[in-house]
Amino acid sequence: RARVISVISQKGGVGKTTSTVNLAAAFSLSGHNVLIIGTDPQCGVSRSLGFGSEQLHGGLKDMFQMGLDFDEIKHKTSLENLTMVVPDALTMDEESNYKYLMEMSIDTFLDAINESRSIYDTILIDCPPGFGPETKAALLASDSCLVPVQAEELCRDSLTRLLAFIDELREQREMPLAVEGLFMTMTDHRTLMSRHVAARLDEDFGSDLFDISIPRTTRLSEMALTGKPAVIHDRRSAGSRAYFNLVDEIVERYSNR
Amino acid sequence: RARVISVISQKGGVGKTTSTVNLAAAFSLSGHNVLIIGTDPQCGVSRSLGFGSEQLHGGLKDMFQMGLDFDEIKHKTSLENLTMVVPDALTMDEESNYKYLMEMSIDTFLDAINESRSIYDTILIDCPPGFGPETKAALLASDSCLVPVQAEELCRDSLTRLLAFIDELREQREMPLAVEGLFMTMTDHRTLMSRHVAARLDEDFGSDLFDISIPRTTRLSEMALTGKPAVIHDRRSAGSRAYFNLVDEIVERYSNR
Ligand SMILES: Nc1ncnc2c1ncn2[C@@H]1O[C@H](COP(=O)(O)OP(=O)(O)OP(=O)(O)O)[C@@H](O)[C@H]1O
Ligand SMILES: Nc1ncnc2c1ncn2[C@@H]1O[C@H](COP(=O)(O)OP(=O)(O)OP(=O)(O)O)[C@@H](O)[C@H]1O
Ligand SMILES: [Mg+2]
Ligand SMILES: [Mg+2]
Repeated sequence: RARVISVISQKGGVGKTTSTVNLAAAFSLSGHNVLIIGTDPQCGVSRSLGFGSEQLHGGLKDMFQMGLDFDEIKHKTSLENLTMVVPDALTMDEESNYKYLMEMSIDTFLDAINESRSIYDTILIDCPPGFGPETKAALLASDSCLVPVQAEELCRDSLTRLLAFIDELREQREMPLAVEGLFMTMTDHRTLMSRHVAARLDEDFGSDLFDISIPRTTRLSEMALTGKPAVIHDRRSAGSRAYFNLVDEIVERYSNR
Repeated sequence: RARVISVISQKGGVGKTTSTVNLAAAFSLSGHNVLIIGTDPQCGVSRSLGFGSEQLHGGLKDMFQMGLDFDEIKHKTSLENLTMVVPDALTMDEESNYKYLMEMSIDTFLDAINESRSIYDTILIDCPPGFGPETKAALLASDSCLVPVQAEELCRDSLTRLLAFIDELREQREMPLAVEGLFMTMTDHRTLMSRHVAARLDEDFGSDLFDISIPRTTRLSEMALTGKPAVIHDRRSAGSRAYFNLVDEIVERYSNR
């Protein structure tokens, strides 16, 4: 049965989409059958897997509004074991309808995820910044969440609110919601800021902080240009290796729990 | 009479808060009487001006819920000509009430901004990522908007949606809403990505793109640690000079219009 993990952060631009896409690809290259779900109406996930808007044949919005089956909105990617679902809400009207239905028809979304648990090994869900309807739906559908923390003070500072939000959501669920852990992104330990944030996170979160952190690399930022996550485009690069190692650490942690 | 300018972007982490705070400080050091309004419940603006949560004596949430006057929620900053207002919504309940009231009591917000027009020269409004109630309220209160564009493909890609959103909002207002322009942030023209984005923006937006761009510098990222925007903390640094130059270009553009 699949493990469903959401990648969340209230702070924007911390590496949620970059991490979800590279982790999904790294899990699938490690033999997992993976479903990646992008819930952010900005097309970060589809762009990063090589899909232009005209290559999408439907998405979450069509499941809600037209009653399409979840199977009908799945997209095969360049990796055999990686399947993608995204909102495909391109106009402003589609976007606001989609957000409204993500809240009002949340059961349709939850049922679709539950049905998928018997098909996949790992389901990863990318979320927009903040605590909007997409992030709430994703967390209600998930077993656990991953929290990317950019090596910047403003991001570190926003963690207290995030953990309060997770606690609040736990009350709305029957099942427990685990925090897989926090991992640093865009680190550059030549800078004072990066070392400061790493030291503070270690103090405040100790065992919840993954050992593996993701360095700031040019390769990782090229995903939206190349249409390929770094783990496919350049497996041996520092960023790719970090994401493969993070997959190992995630699997090790949840197996030991 | 004040000019009211919102700093907006659907994409997260592109430098909205960093720019709003540094621009507000640069305007005030150039002789303008400035009001900076942070509408994002994450405390980026107040943190960057040296306020911990215990030093705030009220905010937008108190104006909505307790009927406090706008004057009562204003905070004096370390700069004589710079006054700050923020949400001061610290708990999850306060945050969701604040967002709800930003939509339902939007007239209270609009009246407060309109009354302030006769007191200040420039009013700058920082917004959270996305098109939520704060961004809508800010744009309905503004004369124009500024769009920071991070030197990254994912950010450039999100601009079409942003301009569609602005068009939609224009229909809801009586007064015209100008776009002051787009300006690049976190540029590093040693990288291919930065040069690629600059070239594409110039092609697609030409005259709407400011000549001045903001470089990625360590100094600018230290604002949340030092509690001071770079234009105060280190006026001669590259980042500060860029923001002072951007103030000049903004003023020149709107005077010529
Ligand atoms: N480790 C990294 N090294 C270099 N660049 C990175 C790295 N991770 C992400 N980026 C770049 O930083 C920017 C922000 O990353 P990304 O879009 O993945 O963040 P996000 O949290 O999903 O943003 P949003 O809040 O808008 O959803 C992107 O342009 C991306 O290419
Ligand atoms: N020119 C710059 N050089 C270096 N770092 C920068 C620069 N501009 C912003 N930063 C850093 O990048 C991060 C994102 O910037 P900021 O928080 O201002 O963006 P934002 O658009 O307001 O984010 P959000 O979408 O979460 O509101 C912050 O940690 C900030 O310190
Ligand atoms: Mg994203
Ligand atoms: Mg911000």
